[in-house]
Amino acid sequence: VKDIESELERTKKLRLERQEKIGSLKRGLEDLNDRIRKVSEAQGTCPLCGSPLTEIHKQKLLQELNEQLESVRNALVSMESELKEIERRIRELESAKEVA
Amino acid sequence: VKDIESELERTKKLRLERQEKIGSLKRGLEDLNDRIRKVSEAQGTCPLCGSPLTEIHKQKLLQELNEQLESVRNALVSMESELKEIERRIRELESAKEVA
Ligand SMILES: [Zn+2]
Repeated sequence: VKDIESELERTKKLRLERQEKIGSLKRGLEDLNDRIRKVSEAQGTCPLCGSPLTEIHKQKLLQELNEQLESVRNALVSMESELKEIERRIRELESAKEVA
Repeated sequence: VKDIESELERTKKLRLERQEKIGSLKRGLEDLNDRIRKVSEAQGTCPLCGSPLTEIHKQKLLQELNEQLESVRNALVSMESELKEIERRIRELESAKEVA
């Protein structure tokens, strides 16, 4: 029984870590979407610092931002499936504890 | 009684206009605070477009943004006191209607 307890403890800690990581990835996604909107609406100058922003520069920026968005989305998908796995394991351990 | 009704109608419309203006001023305040935070955290390059951002340019930007913040705050204060005035007038008209 002792083994089940300590594994349950460890797995719950893991769940908490994953949930925190998912929260920060979601905030990263919002920030990227906000920047993509601001850059695509920009007319000739940067809306934040006022420097000239040529069409070529603007397109390059949007491409970089969209690539970052893609990688954050992929990281989020894999974190969420890891979390599902961890929650399944926790349910397994909790029912094992009851019959032990 | 007809006069009171039509004045009440007009004043309620005015109240709605003021409430909408206050909402958009508050969104303006949030946007300015967000930009001030981003510019003050910037290290040598603009966080949005990546152009070089000298310390002198950064200070100038922060000064302009803080001036804008000040004028939006003042506009908000005067809008809110106008709204209070309008609400007082609506209460007056509504009690006049009851005794008429
Ligand atoms: Zn910029």
